[in-house]
Amino acid sequence: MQYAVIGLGKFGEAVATPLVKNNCEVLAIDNSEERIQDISGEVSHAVTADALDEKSLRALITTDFDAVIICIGEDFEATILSLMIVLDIGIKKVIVKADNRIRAKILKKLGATKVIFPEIEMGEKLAQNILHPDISDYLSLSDKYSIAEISPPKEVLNKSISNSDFRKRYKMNIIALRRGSSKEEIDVNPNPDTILQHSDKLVVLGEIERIRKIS
Amino acid sequence: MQYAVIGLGKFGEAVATPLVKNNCEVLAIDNSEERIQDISGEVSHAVTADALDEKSLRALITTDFDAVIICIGEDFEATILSLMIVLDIGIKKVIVKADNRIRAKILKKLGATKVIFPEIEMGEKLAQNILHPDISDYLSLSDKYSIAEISPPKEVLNKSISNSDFRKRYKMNIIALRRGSSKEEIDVNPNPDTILQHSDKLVVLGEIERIRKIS
Ligand SMILES: Nc1ncnc2c1ncn2[C@@H]1O[C@H](COP(=O)(O)OP(=O)(O)OP(=O)(O)O)[C@@H](O)[C@H]1O
Ligand SMILES: Nc1ncnc2c1ncn2[C@@H]1O[C@H](COP(=O)(O)OP(=O)(O)OP(=O)(O)O)[C@@H](O)[C@H]1O
Repeated sequence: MQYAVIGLGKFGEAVATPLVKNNCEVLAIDNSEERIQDISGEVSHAVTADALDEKSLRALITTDFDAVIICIGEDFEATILSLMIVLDIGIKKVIVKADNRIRAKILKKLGATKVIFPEIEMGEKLAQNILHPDISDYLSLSDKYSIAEISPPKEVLNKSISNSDFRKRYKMNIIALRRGSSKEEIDVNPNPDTILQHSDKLVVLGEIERIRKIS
Repeated sequence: MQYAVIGLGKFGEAVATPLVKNNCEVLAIDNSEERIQDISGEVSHAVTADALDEKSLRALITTDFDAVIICIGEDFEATILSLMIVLDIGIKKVIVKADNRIRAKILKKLGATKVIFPEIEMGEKLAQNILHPDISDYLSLSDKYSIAEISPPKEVLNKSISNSDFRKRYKMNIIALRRGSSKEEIDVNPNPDTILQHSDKLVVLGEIERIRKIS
């Protein structure tokens, strides 16, 4: 698989490195000579070029690429221009970083396959983590349903999973049980006779509003 | 609850805004007059001050604060210094943004409660998404186990969930079924008689290496 990454800031580099480790060919493009020097040992090819320079991009990016990832932050014009050129070349999958939601909307309309705003998505996730400190990790499946890791509510402590009547009482499913000091000690098929302890963590699937209420 | 956010870049603002929306008091501190002007309508208090100015920080941050979040990116010295001052004031929970893993290690050693690198975490997640495009969303519970959303493997298409023998065949559990065009249409207690279709998405819990093999 071949990928091109335009803009090798913290985000661009974090995308490029695992792709190279997984035997993909990665072309890094950045207008900073210094960044290209830094990154050249970690990718297959590293080239200094300006995303605003249509001729250079057309010379560098061919339809052999499986996807192009545009990771320029501040310079929105360079992001838009490089998106239009790359789509015009015929690349089917173009993933673009955006600094805010308005820019993201414009990029989607122009044909970006996926738009990501790293700082905003992580900032909002941290705010939720601060507001609900007892929910240590979560994945939202829809606006209504989430998977989250919580401490067992007081009412079910010292009861077995089956006696706790968890599903009926809280309308959510226990899908895993974390017990012990290391993050690695997780039981994905907990025995219904297991007695719930204060130090346990339950991975539950249910309505996020209900999860927030009991944690 | 009272929080102070130092550094109101994209990340700092994304943390502060939901906290204010959830009726928390938020004090925003930034050394850019312009940023403070922009953000002042969105937070309880906004003050221009330099994180490197110990006297100002001590005057602004008291032990009433439940947590302080330091979101300065480039200037590592300002991040370290403000961390030390805030810990010295007696704040128990200090969450800090770092630009790379080495800096994160230093901040942890100095006593940061939690360290976050938004660009790196999101960059690495995107790389996984590019490498395994059939896994649309995932939450890693440990190095070994993850929850992921995948398309049903060919061998179980047109079979019911119970006839597919999913758990025995793939050593993973189906915990939800997404069917229909909207992200909201998810069934968290799928009926075992449901016939699996090509357009379905299965939310599964199992070993990440096994999940990657069948998707
Ligand atoms: N016109 C351009 N052509 C090519 N590369 C560019 C262009 N403008 C910026 N870049 C490069 O893109 C990278 C990221 O850009 P920028 O610093 O604007 O974003 P950022 O959001 O701060 O990045 P990150 O948060 O990923 O570190 C930098 O390495 C920069 O040199
Ligand atoms: N010494 C300081 N004291 C207070 N605020 C500071 C200091 N240094 C930088 N800041 C502020 O912190 C914010 C974020 O800093 P910076 O631009 O270095 O990080 P960033 O990683 O680019 O931010 P983000 O990605 O969140 O936009 C900016 O609003 C900046 O004004």
